[in-house]
Amino acid sequence: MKLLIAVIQDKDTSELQDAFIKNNIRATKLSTTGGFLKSGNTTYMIGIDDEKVQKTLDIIKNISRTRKKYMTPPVNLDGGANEGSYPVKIQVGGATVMILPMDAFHQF
Amino acid sequence: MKLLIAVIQDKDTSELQDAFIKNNIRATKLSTTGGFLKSGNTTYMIGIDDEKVQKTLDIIKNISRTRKKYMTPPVNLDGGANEGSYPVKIQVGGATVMILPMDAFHQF
Amino acid sequence: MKLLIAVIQDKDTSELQDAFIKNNIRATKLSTTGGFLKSGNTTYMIGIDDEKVQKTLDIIKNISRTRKKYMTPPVNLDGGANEGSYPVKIQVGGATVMILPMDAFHQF
Ligand SMILES: Nc1ncnc2c1ncn2[C@@H]1O[C@@H]2COP(=O)(O)O[C@H]3[C@@H](O)[C@H](n4cnc5c(N)ncnc54)O[C@@H]3COP(=O)(O)O[C@H]2[C@H]1O
Ligand SMILES: Nc1ncnc2c1ncn2[C@@H]1O[C@@H]2COP(=O)(O)O[C@H]3[C@@H](O)[C@H](n4cnc5c(N)ncnc54)O[C@@H]3COP(=O)(O)O[C@H]2[C@H]1O
Ligand SMILES: Nc1ncnc2c1ncn2[C@@H]1O[C@@H]2COP(=O)(O)O[C@H]3[C@@H](O)[C@H](n4cnc5c(N)ncnc54)O[C@@H]3COP(=O)(O)O[C@H]2[C@H]1O
Repeated sequence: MKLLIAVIQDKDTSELQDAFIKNNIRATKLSTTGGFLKSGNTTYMIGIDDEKVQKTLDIIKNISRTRKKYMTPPVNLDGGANEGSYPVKIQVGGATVMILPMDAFHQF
Repeated sequence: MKLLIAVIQDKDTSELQDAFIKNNIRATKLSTTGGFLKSGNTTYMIGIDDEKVQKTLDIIKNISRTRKKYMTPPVNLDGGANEGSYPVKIQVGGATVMILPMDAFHQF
Repeated sequence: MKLLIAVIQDKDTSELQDAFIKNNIRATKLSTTGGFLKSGNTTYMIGIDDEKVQKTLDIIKNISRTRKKYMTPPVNLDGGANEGSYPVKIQVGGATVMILPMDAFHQF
């Protein structure tokens, strides 16, 4: 078995959580803080069989990788003509995953 | 030395904590969340000498293993005859423990 | 790469955080609790290249090692002559660092 430690953005957690349950990936969630941006993020600890490591990485990658999204900035509150409000491309998501060797796994 | 990561039920923490102190087992506690039930649980990180690993596992097993307990359901609030309130057997506790190799341990 | 798990006192975090950023040491912060004193402390998870491990240990040691500090106890609230308020030496800080082997590091 291996221990996967995956640090992801808060907004990707519910989709990732559902994918874990669907694929019978057991996990424990921690609320954490980014060292640089000092904003909240989420860390999963996942004890997983060696042969399921790649599949787990693929799930994390598909759901929480860094990606571009179009977002329309909030409407100009002055009520003026909405000229500033075209959709802009912003970067969201991102996942950092560390894979650690595990000597033993027990459940009591 | 090894790093033990033990995920246990919140209600077993105070008894487990006392047993750690009595047996000079040093630990750091994290508040965590179960991936499946999404309810709060507790994770201990325990840096421990190789020859104390088995003893630590025995303590965790004795105090926080899954076990059956008799509980009397809350009394029927309508005040009717208490027929529904015989003790029932429910399952409590449970511990998941992952043992990781450790390259070095420092205290400054 | 290695995973460093460093448990430090809360009051050393902002200085340590700044030193990590200055030295491009990437980290994730967890709010934790001491097993013995049951008071809040801080744990950093740091995925770091093998050749930067020593430098990271030196930074943690310099900023958060156990040290003596002179502190003047709060003034005697009865307003009496301030005879009790000479500076006394107290112990602060302290860092516990565990270094774990890492099989792989991914960023998506
Ligand atoms: N080696 C490692 N060990 C432990 N945890 C790690 C790690 N690498 C990343 N993380 C965790 O993953 C979060 C996202 O990292 P990412 O590299 O995608 O995104 C980073 C990166 O693009 C940038 N960044 C971080 N440190 C930087 C630095 N010293 N200089 C420039 N940019 C930095 O800021 C973003 C947010 O960083 P933040 O620290 O708030 O949040 C980080 C941190 O919580
Ligand atoms: N996909 C699934 N399908 C059906 N039943 C499922 C399931 N995932 C979990 N369960 C059941 O629900 C209980 C609570 O899981 P939870 O993820 O909330 O809370 C878990 C989780 O926080 C942690 N845990 C268990 N296995 C883990 C692993 N391999 N890696 C990381 N954390 C684990 O220990 C807690 C207790 O686990 P335990 O096995 O005693 O008890 C589990 C298990 O009996
Ligand atoms: N059974 C015991 N008998 C007598 N004195 C005891 C004791 N357990 C702890 N102490 C003392 O109390 C201080 C605070 O421990 P605490 O467990 O609250 O807070 C600890 C704990 O959160 C963590 N820690 C230390 N050793 C650890 C280990 N082997 N594994 C995991 N976490 C550890 O680092 C914090 C500071 O540890 P540090 O050694 O500098 O300082 C410790 C130590 O001087």
